[in-house]
Amino acid sequence: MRILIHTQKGGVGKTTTTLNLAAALLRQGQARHVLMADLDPQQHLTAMVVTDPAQGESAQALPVRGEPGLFLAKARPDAPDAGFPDFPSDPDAWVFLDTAPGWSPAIARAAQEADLVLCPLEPDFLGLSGVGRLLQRLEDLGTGRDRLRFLLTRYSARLALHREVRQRLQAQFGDMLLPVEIRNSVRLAEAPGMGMTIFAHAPASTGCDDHRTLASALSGTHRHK
Amino acid sequence: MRILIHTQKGGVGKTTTTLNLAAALLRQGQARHVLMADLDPQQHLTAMVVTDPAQGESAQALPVRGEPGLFLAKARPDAPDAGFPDFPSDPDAWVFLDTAPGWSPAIARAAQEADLVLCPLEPDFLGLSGVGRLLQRLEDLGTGRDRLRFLLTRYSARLALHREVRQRLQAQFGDMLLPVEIRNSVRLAEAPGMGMTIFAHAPASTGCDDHRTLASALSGTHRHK
Ligand SMILES: Nc1ncnc2c1ncn2[C@@H]1O[C@H](COP(=O)(O)OP(=O)(O)OP(=O)(O)O)[C@@H](O)[C@H]1O
Ligand SMILES: Nc1ncnc2c1ncn2[C@@H]1O[C@H](COP(=O)(O)OP(=O)(O)OP(=O)(O)O)[C@@H](O)[C@H]1O
Ligand SMILES: [Mg+2]
Ligand SMILES: [Mg+2]
Repeated sequence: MRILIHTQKGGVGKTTTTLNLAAALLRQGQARHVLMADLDPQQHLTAMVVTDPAQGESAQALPVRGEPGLFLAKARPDAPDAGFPDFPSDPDAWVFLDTAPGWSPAIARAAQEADLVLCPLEPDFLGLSGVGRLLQRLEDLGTGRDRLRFLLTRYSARLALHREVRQRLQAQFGDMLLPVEIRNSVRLAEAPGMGMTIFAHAPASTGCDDHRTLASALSGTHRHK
Repeated sequence: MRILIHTQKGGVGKTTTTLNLAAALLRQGQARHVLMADLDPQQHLTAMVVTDPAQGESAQALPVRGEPGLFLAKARPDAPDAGFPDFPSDPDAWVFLDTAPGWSPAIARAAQEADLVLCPLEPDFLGLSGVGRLLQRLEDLGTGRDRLRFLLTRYSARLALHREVRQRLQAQFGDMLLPVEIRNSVRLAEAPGMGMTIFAHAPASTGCDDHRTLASALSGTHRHK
């Protein structure tokens, strides 16, 4: 299952979602292996995970400390447009690509190869700007809307703005909007500083619940692929 | 006074700061004209302001509705690396460049021409990642640290994480950290959807106070340039 995690807008939770969704799938047994690749030149995903070569690396991937089954692909600066990396020892592995905001040939190529484009959105005007452009780009690539899912992040149900945006997105996009929101939680912002996923840093937090629900929503829809 | 508003990280408040700081300077009489230019290919600043050609445009700039003295430079897609635009009718005009996250030749050129590089930061691990890289890039360009100022944005004093990051930045950077935080406020996230600055949308909000304080901090330091 190849998932491209991409939004045109910056700072909406792409990297946070990549790492914590991967950990949720593994901890709930919905995946045996997840390989993440950091397509963002800023390398934020790479900066926030601690890899542990001692656990046995392969030529292409390093195991992530504390999350059995989770790997980070080695950077391939020589082949930026290489698309989704392979995980030779498990053809059923889930592969996630984290990306930078904006657009690039590498993102375009990955969007064509992806089973799913997961698009985190912050529920406000600036957060949503770029959705129209992304839809157009995917259409131009021949990536059907059935392969696109929106995910509301940094969500606060107590804010009328967030509730209104959610209602508008539901009305406009129906099932393309995933039935789960990643709620705003300082625990999610703390975890990267500890080199941990939300599950290792704050097991009782809403961040864990929400990423578990997200993992179930995604593995449910695609289990019968 | 030429200010480049730039951070390597996405979604930290670059565009929000560009518009609302400009409006604060004008409303407090610290500037007579402010010209903003949108260097971000995503054109978010352009999307959130309403310009009013009827008020008299020049070949290069459009007046922003509701904010006398505020202009948006016309996009110059043919000259992406053109640097800071001029405001011919007022040599004392402040000129702001909003940018995309990441780095580019246009940003490098603007950083060399700028009187000040204003760097909004979200107070957490991912928000700060890239600070080291930015410092290195500016050093390579010969832009001294005296021309760099950090601004904490989306700040919540009730969060220990935010207080700790602020203390750490103060210890590490001293006066380079501006003595004002832009507090987290849903009003700031609502305003762009109305095509307004924070002053027009919610005159009694903390967003107004904070951007006024920021305007005073910046015009004070540079008035005697
Ligand atoms: N649900 C959440 N609750 C609180 N903070 C969050 C949440 N999701 C993300 N954050 C914080 O918001 C900021 C943006 O998140 P992140 O860096 O994952 O976004 P991004 O889309 O990957 O950004 P970029 O465009 O720079 O790659 C980070 O500082 C992160 O810690
Ligand atoms: N102080 C604040 N309080 C609440 N929300 C804020 C604040 N500052 C910015 N925001 C919201 O945070 C998001 C990011 O802000 P903004 O788009 O200005 O950042 P940016 O750095 O320009 O992003 P990009 O890297 O995509 O250009 C927006 O949705 C904005 O409405
Ligand atoms: Mg990221
Ligand atoms: Mg912006």
